[in-house]
Amino acid sequence: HTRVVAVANQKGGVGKTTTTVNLAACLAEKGQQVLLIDLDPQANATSGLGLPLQEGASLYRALLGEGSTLDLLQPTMVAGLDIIPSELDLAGSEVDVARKENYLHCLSRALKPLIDAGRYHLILLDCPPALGILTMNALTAADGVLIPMQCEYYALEGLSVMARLIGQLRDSGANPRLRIEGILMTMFDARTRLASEVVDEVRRHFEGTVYETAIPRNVRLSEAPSYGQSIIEYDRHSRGAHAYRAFSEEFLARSQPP
Amino acid sequence: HTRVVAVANQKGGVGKTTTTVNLAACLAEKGQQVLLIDLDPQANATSGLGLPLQEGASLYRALLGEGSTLDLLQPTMVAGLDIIPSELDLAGSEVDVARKENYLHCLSRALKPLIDAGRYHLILLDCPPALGILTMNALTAADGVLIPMQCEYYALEGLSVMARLIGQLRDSGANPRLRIEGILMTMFDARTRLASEVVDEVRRHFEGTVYETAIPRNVRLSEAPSYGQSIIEYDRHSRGAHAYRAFSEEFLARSQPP
Ligand SMILES: Nc1ncnc2c1ncn2[C@@H]1O[C@H](COP(=O)(O)OP(=O)(O)OP(=O)(O)O)[C@@H](O)[C@H]1O
Ligand SMILES: Nc1ncnc2c1ncn2[C@@H]1O[C@H](COP(=O)(O)OP(=O)(O)OP(=O)(O)O)[C@@H](O)[C@H]1O
Ligand SMILES: [Mg+2]
Ligand SMILES: [Mg+2]
Repeated sequence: HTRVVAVANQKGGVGKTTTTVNLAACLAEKGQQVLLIDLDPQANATSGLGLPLQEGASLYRALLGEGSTLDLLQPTMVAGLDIIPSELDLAGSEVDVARKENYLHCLSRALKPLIDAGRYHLILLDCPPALGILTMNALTAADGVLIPMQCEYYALEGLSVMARLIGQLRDSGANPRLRIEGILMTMFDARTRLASEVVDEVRRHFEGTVYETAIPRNVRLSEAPSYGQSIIEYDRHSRGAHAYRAFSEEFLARSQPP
Repeated sequence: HTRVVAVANQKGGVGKTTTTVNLAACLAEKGQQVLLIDLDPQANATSGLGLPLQEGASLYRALLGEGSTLDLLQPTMVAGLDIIPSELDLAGSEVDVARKENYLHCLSRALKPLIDAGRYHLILLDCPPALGILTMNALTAADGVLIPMQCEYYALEGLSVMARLIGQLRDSGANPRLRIEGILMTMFDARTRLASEVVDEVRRHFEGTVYETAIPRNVRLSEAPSYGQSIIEYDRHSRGAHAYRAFSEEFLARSQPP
C-alpha cells in the first residue's frame, strides 16, 4: 500500500524542503521505495537533489488530466528515491486547475495510476509556502500532513490556521481520511530561550502530535543543497544527518499500522 | 510626494516582515511619516506591531473598489507609523481580484486617495512568500522593490526569477517606473563560509544594488514580535537595532532624489 504524505506549512522558510529531501533520503537508505513530488514552483527540492529545471518535466499537464504521471518519474542520485521535479510554469497551473471540475481533486486523480501501480511505499509532496491551489490539492490527495515548524514566534501563529484547515477538509468530505501525521520542530537552537518556549507551547497545544526528535540548526544542512545532495551524501556524520536519521525512524514507527 | 516600496521575495522566511516592521520603525524614529500595509494573509506584520486580527480591517474590500483606504488607517505604538492590518480573509481576495477588469491595478487604484492626500513620506507593502495576485498587485503599485535575501543557497535561486519579473512588469507597461530599490542581505552569520559565498555571489550578479549594510542573525529580532514591538522598542541597543538603524540611513540616502 502506497501512503501519500504532504509536507506543508504556509509559513515560509520553516524547513519544508529540507525535511522532504532528507526524510526521503533517509527512508530510501533504510530500503523504502520513495517518490518525492516537488509541488513548489521555486523548485528547491528539484535542485536540492541535483536535477536541472526542464520544461514539461513537472506535474503541470498531468494535473490537467493530460498524459500520465507514470511518464514523469525520474531517478535521483539516491538509490530507492525517485522524483517528479518542478518547473517555473507550475505557478501558472493554479489558474488552469481552478477552472477544472472538482478542482481540489486534480492531484489525487493524477496520483491514482501511481498508487495503483504500487511501486512506492511512500509519496512525499513538497508544498509551496501558501494555502493556494497546489497546497490545497496536496492536502486533498494526502493520507497525512507532516508540518515542519521553526522554533520561532511567527511560525507559531500559523499553526492553528493549518490545523483548522485540515479539520475543514476532513469534515467537509474533501478528504475524510486526512490527519496530522506529526509536527516536526526544526532549526532548534538550544541556546535560545525563545526556542524552548515555542517548543513547550506547541507540545501543550498539540499534545501527542509533536515528534520527540527536534532538528537542530546545523549549517551542513544548508550547505548540502548547493552540491545537489541530501545530508546523508554530503556529510553523513553531521548533527543534521543524525537528526534526520533519528526522525526517519520515528516517522516510520508512527506511520506503520500497529 | 509619497513613495511606495514593496518588500517582496517569493522565497519564504527570508526576513520580509522583520525588515518591513523594523525599517518602518527606524524611519518613523527619524521623523518620517510611514504607512505599513500588511498584504500577507498570515498577518505577521500586524501581530508583530501588536495589533489584533479584526475582521474587515484589511484592504480586502478596498482592493475590490469598495470603501476607501483612508478609513482603514490605524495608529501603532510607534509615533509616526500607521498600519493597514491584514486578516485571514485577505487570502480569499485573490480569487475576487483576479476576476476584476485590469486586475493588476486594483491596489494602485486603492492607494490613489492615500497618495493624493500626501500624509506619508513612504508606504511600505509587506508581501506574502509567493508571486500570486497580491504580490503582483504590490509590484504594479510600487515605485521600487526592496528584496530581503537570506544568505542561503535556496534563497539565491529565486533572485533571478524576481529580477526577471520586475523587468517584465516594467517593459510590458504594467508599471513603467518599477525598479529594484535594493537587495538587503539578512540573517548574515559571519562564522559560516556559506554566508560569505552567497553574499559575494549576489554582489557579483547584482552589482550596485546590494546595500552595504547586512543584517546579522540576532535572536533579539525574533523575540521582539512576541511582545508586539519593533526592535527599537524591544531592545534598542541590540545588534539587530543597530543594523536596522544603519540600514534605514542607507535606505533614505539611496531613495532621496539626488
Ligand atoms: N536545521 C537547519 N539548520 C540550518 N539551516 C537549515 C535547517 N533547515 C533548513 N535550513 C535552511 O533554512 C532555509 C529554509 O529552509 P527550507 O528552504 O527547507 O524551508 P521551506 O519551508 O521549504 O521554505 P519555503 O517556504 O520557501 O518553501 C534554507 O536555506 C535551508 O537550507
Ligand atoms: N536577522 C535576524 N536574526 C534572527 N532571526 C531573524 C532575523 N530576521 C528574521 N528573523 C526570524 O526569522 C523568521 C523569518 O523571518 P520573517 O518572518 O521576517 O521572514 P518572511 O520573509 O517575512 O517570511 P514569510 O515568507 O513567511 O513571509 C522569523 O521567525 C523572524 O523572527
Ligand atoms: Mg520549500
Ligand atoms: Mg512575512
